[in-house]
Amino acid sequence: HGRVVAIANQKGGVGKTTTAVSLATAFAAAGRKALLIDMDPQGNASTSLGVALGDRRPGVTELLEGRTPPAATIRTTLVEGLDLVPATSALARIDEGRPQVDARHLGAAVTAFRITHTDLFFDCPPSFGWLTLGALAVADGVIIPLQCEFLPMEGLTQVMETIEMTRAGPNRNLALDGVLLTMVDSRTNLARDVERDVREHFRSKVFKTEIPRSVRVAEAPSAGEPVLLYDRNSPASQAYVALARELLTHEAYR
Amino acid sequence: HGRVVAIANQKGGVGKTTTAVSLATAFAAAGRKALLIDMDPQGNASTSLGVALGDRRPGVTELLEGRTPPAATIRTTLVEGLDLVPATSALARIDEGRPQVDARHLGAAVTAFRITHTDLFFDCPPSFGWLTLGALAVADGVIIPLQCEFLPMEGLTQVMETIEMTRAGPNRNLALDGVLLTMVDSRTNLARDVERDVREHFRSKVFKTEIPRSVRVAEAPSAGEPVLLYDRNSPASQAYVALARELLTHEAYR
Ligand SMILES: Nc1ncnc2c1ncn2[C@@H]1O[C@H](COP(=O)(O)OP(=O)(O)OP(=O)(O)O)[C@@H](O)[C@H]1O
Ligand SMILES: Nc1ncnc2c1ncn2[C@@H]1O[C@H](COP(=O)(O)OP(=O)(O)OP(=O)(O)O)[C@@H](O)[C@H]1O
Ligand SMILES: [Mg+2]
Ligand SMILES: [Mg+2]
Repeated sequence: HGRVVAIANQKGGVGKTTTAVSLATAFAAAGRKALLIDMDPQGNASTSLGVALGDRRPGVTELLEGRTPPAATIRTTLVEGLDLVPATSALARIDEGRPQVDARHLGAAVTAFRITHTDLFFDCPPSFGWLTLGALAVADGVIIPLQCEFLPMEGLTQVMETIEMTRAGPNRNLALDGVLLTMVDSRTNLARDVERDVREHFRSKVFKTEIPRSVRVAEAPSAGEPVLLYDRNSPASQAYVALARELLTHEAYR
Repeated sequence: HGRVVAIANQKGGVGKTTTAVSLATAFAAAGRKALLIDMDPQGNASTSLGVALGDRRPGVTELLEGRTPPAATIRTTLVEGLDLVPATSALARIDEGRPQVDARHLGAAVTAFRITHTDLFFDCPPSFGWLTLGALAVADGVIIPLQCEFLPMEGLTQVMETIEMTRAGPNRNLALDGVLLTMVDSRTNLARDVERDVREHFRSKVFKTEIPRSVRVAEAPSAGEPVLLYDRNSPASQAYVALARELLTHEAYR
């Protein structure tokens, strides 16, 4: 019951953090016990959930180095039913480190977390270093946020190669849960053209729900709140709720 | 005469590639001999200048591993006066590698390139791995593109820490040439608030020129052309030309 999901794409600024925070919030609102694990040295997911800079240790760095019991890294958040394992910039040294040190501890931590939480979401940094590869190695599924522009679309090939590499290596059961179109501005031809190309190529692997561009999303992190709380009526919030509903009806998320 | 400039910010999707390609194009149009070095395994700068996927070796990877004379990695582009050293996804293994291998070869390559080109621009990936640290170690100055939103603004602290670390370490002369506000949508309060905060904090270090959001920028890479050629009259193209003029009147760029 429940699922471990990596939100990943090496292209920067495509909406990984926004998707991880919004989905985890929507799952919590639907009664699941969600845990968001911030694997990005930028700590954007931690900021988006209002966790102060001074309250982020022990966090993911200590978890990956096996220096802290997993339970000690968990913070409650302002969202009922959503907890967080925070990140600090110290995590950057892990991204360039040796994978065998980190993967063992991460696997053990995921097993421990699944006792207390139904769904785990990893917010990955914009690279395929050890942090993203570690998350893919322990995940059940991957969601790929995709901004509807040309350069992000071109990057999809590298994402798919990395998923195949992970399946051939440490995690043969890793599934592509879906490609999520984000920051969609349906007034532009570019967004419509990219959307048509992506749906033609990935077919049923592209979620029906797409997330519209909405400035309220970009404002929410300054208030330390997920956009679903900051402005529940914004089109993007509504879309993330619809996405959660689309996922929760999937067999894989039962 | 001339300058070696790194375009860097670990936050993803803030306009690093767009700035590197547009500035290098504007410098070439002003009569300089520019060389763009694509340090990103995504190869977005190579795509934006129309260099085919099959024509990217030898490129930056071979350069950093010292397996190719620097001159053999240079490609001409459709822009008169602008050359490129292309990137492939193989570069990703360097980002996690050992810095002492790459920094030596990169320094020698920069010395060689400066004989034939006046200005070198490094397009950096969204991380502070060896690729970005290597570019910072050999650069004269850094330009930090900044999207006018909250999470990118918060990331500025980490960028400044990395510049200070580089100055205390391998490159004591590294200068902050400036912070560039990108994708500015002056209709939103958020962009105005972030701009006010950044200008208050960084004062004269923020360029007067700012780059407006313009869909033509996002379309240009699909044509394999810099936006300055794709649509010279777009507000963003005009802004990048103004930025080049602002830089070229600086003593440091003489
Ligand atoms: N639907 C949306 N509408 C408007 N702005 C959005 C939307 N989704 C994300 N944003 C904004 O775009 C920027 C990039 O989004 P986000 O930080 O979530 O991307 P990311 O992929 O996590 O970036 P990184 O690669 O740096 O980790 C942020 O400032 C965010 O607030
Ligand atoms: N002024 C602008 N107006 C509209 N779109 C823009 C503008 N500048 C950049 N873009 C688009 O925004 C997206 C991100 O820009 P770009 O790829 O240059 O950022 P980046 O910082 O290099 O990203 P990464 O972190 O992945 O390397 C691209 O699709 C680009 O075409
Ligand atoms: Mg993020
Ligand atoms: Mg880029």
